[in-house]
Amino acid sequence: RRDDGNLAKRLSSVKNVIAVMSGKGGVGKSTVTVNLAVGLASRGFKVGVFDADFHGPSIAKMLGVTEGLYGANDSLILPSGVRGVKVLSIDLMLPDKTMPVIWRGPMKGNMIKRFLSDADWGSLDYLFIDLPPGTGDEPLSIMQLIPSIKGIILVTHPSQLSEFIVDKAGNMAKILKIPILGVVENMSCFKCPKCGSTYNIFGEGAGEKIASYLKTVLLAKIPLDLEASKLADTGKPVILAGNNSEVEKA
Amino acid sequence: RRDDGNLAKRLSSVKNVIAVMSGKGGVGKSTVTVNLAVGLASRGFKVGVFDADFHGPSIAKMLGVTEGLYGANDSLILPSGVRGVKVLSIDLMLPDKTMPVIWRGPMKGNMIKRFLSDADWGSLDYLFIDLPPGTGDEPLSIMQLIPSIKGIILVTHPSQLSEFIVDKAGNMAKILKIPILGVVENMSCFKCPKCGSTYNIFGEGAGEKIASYLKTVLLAKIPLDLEASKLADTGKPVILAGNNSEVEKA
Ligand SMILES: Nc1ncnc2c1ncn2[C@@H]1O[C@H](COP(=O)(O)OP(=O)(O)O)[C@@H](O)[C@H]1O
Ligand SMILES: Nc1ncnc2c1ncn2[C@@H]1O[C@H](COP(=O)(O)OP(=O)(O)O)[C@@H](O)[C@H]1O
Ligand SMILES: [Zn+2]
Repeated sequence: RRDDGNLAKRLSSVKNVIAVMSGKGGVGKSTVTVNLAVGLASRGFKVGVFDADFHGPSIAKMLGVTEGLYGANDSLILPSGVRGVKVLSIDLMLPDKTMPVIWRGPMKGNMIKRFLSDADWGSLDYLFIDLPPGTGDEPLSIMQLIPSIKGIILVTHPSQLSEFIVDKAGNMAKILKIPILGVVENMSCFKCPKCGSTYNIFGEGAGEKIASYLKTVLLAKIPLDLEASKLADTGKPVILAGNNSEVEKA
Repeated sequence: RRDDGNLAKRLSSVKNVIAVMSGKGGVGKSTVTVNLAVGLASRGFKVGVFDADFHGPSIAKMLGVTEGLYGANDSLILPSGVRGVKVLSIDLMLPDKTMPVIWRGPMKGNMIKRFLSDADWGSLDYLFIDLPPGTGDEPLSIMQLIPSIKGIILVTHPSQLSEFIVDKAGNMAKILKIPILGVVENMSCFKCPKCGSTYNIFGEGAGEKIASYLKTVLLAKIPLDLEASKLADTGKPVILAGNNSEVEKA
């Protein structure tokens, strides 16, 4: 599964490649990815995001990008979204966004390789790769094709259910010798704006437990935020808790 | 991709096969599947659940089943959980549940076929199949291998982000000529137990919009429930809103 020279050449101008993974869907991987990317871009770093979730791409929408990806010679020219973050997403290539991408494993592995070999990122400080749920073709291809990857950031819900599934994703990284930069617990609790009571709607404790089980750090705990979902739908990402400075350190 | 005679024989004693799908992860597919299964079982129906989410199996845990799946002469003998619901899950075959299932597409398609050909359900009124996020190998195999499937139930979050991805899953079913029995919107709103204020944490409206776009019915809207996540972690599923009677009608 080693790549040809092209892929390595394309990534040679990228200082840090970081994949954002969880194993479990709907915990906030895309939200955390966009949050990190926009946070770092607004501090002057050059940042890109590759949405490797072909079946449920949401990065382009969250960054307010609806078009602008095109091919010229052998390269894919990438559009920029909020704060100039470059975006590579299948969503920008589908003529009809309501149509599903019904691909089996081998097609997904090939497309990841093609995208990374053709995309012209230019020079970047950070390239984030948003992975789909699961420990199948997409994360496996990314881990095998990019030996220079800096590591993965794991995102979890606070529940025990999420903890067990994110542990599996962490163990996948260990088996493939990919460093785990840290864990972000998202949707940690909800504070009622009216009366101030707090509720652990999705349980508690998974962030700490995963960090100690995988011997890594808990980078941040992000509460449920009333604006997050509405802003995601309109392509104006809200900067949730200050987890950007942790990544820089990681 | 037609199955051999064995798979059809195994399913000949099952009256209704229903797949629960969403395309998007973390919206509550497993919770809704378990809810439907336990709800129907407590009304006297014979029910089984096949967890086709190999990378993130949660059905067995939610139904309080930790062991009891074994092979005897070419058949898989299935354990029962809460209310006697039969469970088929990869989780019950893994010696170490913290280890990831790192399978590429072809392996997943083959395992689905093997499981359905070997599992001895006996006679069932309903067999629910919990699908993983995405429109890849697993849903494609299920739709191609079970021509007698009654249909799919789609589960969504209330947000626009979820609406767009669940529409894709619905269109996949249409392309493969699989009936859509209805849509369930989950995590619709949160009501503060202390002061009674309600909040649409994940937006609103996706359930109605998907039902009208796909020309199907909105079966139920389930609010965020403070007990749901804790009970899921302990294998005592809570019966959320009364969506069982709708399924019977569907
Ligand atoms: N901290 C948060 N507070 C409120 N809503 C959130 C938060 N994090 C994510 N969301 C919302 O939850 C949904 C799932 O998040 P998403 O980033 O798509 O998860 P994933 O990429 O893991 O599937 C989205 O609608 C998103 O806007
Ligand atoms: N209505 C609800 N209220 C509160 N928590 C819920 C609700 N529905 C699901 N959950 C919790 O949200 C998480 C995701 O649900 P799950 O059924 O695993 O989704 P999926 O199968 O779509 O990934 C679980 O921890 C579950 O307990
Ligand atoms: Zn309140």
